[in-house]
Amino acid sequence: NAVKELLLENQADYLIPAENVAHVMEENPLNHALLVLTKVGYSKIPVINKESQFVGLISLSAIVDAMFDLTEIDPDNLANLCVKDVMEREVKMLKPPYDIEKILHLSVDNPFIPAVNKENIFVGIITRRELLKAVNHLAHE
Amino acid sequence: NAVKELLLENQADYLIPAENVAHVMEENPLNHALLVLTKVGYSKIPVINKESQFVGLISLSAIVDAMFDLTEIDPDNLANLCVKDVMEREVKMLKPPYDIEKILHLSVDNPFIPAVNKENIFVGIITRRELLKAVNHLAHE
Ligand SMILES: Nc1ncnc2c1ncn2[C@@H]1O[C@@H]2COP(=O)(O)O[C@H]3[C@@H](O)[C@H](n4cnc5c(N)ncnc54)O[C@@H]3COP(=O)(O)O[C@H]2[C@H]1O
Ligand SMILES: Nc1ncnc2c1ncn2[C@@H]1O[C@@H]2COP(=O)(O)O[C@H]3[C@@H](O)[C@H](n4cnc5c(N)ncnc54)O[C@@H]3COP(=O)(O)O[C@H]2[C@H]1O
Repeated sequence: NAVKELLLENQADYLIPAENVAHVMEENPLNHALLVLTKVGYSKIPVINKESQFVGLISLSAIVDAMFDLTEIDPDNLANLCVKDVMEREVKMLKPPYDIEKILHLSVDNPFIPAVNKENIFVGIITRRELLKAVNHLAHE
Repeated sequence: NAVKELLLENQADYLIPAENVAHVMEENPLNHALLVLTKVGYSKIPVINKESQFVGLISLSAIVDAMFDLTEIDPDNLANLCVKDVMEREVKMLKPPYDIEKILHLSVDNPFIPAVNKENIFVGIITRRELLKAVNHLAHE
């Protein structure tokens, strides 16, 4: 249909390439991941392994949860934990060929969708912002 | 144009009403706000005053920033702070009559947009999820 066609024309531009995406390694200690998240200002970022494959997502809230003892924050709780201990592993990913219908469908419940190639190597992310820029553009024509 | 018309038809359904929106009061201590954010699971929520007017946004990252001393977390830093000390005050709001072009435009840079009435009373939020549900629906017809 018309909406799908219009969004499809610009498909190549939605992907933010891996080199522009903040990420951490699954072996990084949580203290380090907390500093990275605070510095880059994103609430959740991809996690990769030594082979540069996408393996999960790490969020500020997961790290804050790890600091809590009941209702008290204790930063020492992070001392023996690393990213892979608290990262989300159940993550919907995009694999080629990228399908705009699938991208739109996933964007309803996911602020960003990680993309990988055939070897599961992390290649970038598609964000809600990029999709809404395109929709906004269409609505203004 | 067609996209705008289609999105306009469903305009009334985009707003999540205030009673379904997690929020805190500007006078709440930051410890309390941290617990609320952790419990509801949202990264950023509206702040209202005693008159139920919208006054700002409070985020998990703003509270985590307040806990930092250089690179160390110290929860005691929150003891003397309340929501209004760290909330974002410069916030784009929607006022009636709501305009779908403006809503789409704001959604490009804002995960959600607070809506108020003529007296600045908080009436709800419009989220990217609600907009993308509509776009997704259109693209699948
Ligand atoms: N430094 C910044 N500069 C400009 N705008 C900023 C920004 N940080 C946040 N925003 C705005 O806030 C939205 C939500 O950011 P959040 O970090 O929660 O959620 C982000 C974050 O989890 C992830 N993300 C986006 N860009 C990223 C990047 N370059 N590296 C790593 N993760 C990224 O994708 C989610 C959705 O991103 P999206 O762009 O749709 O939506 C972003 C964007 O509109
Ligand atoms: N408990 C939950 N159940 C189902 N899905 C959940 C969820 N918590 C988060 N999500 C998903 O994650 C997205 C980002 O949530 P976040 O809390 O960073 O960012 C949220 C949050 O800052 C705010 N928000 C959404 N609903 C809210 C509510 N009921 N009360 C307060 N703030 C809300 O608007 C932003 C964008 O929301 P949006 O729905 O577009 O996008 C949400 C939604 O797709």
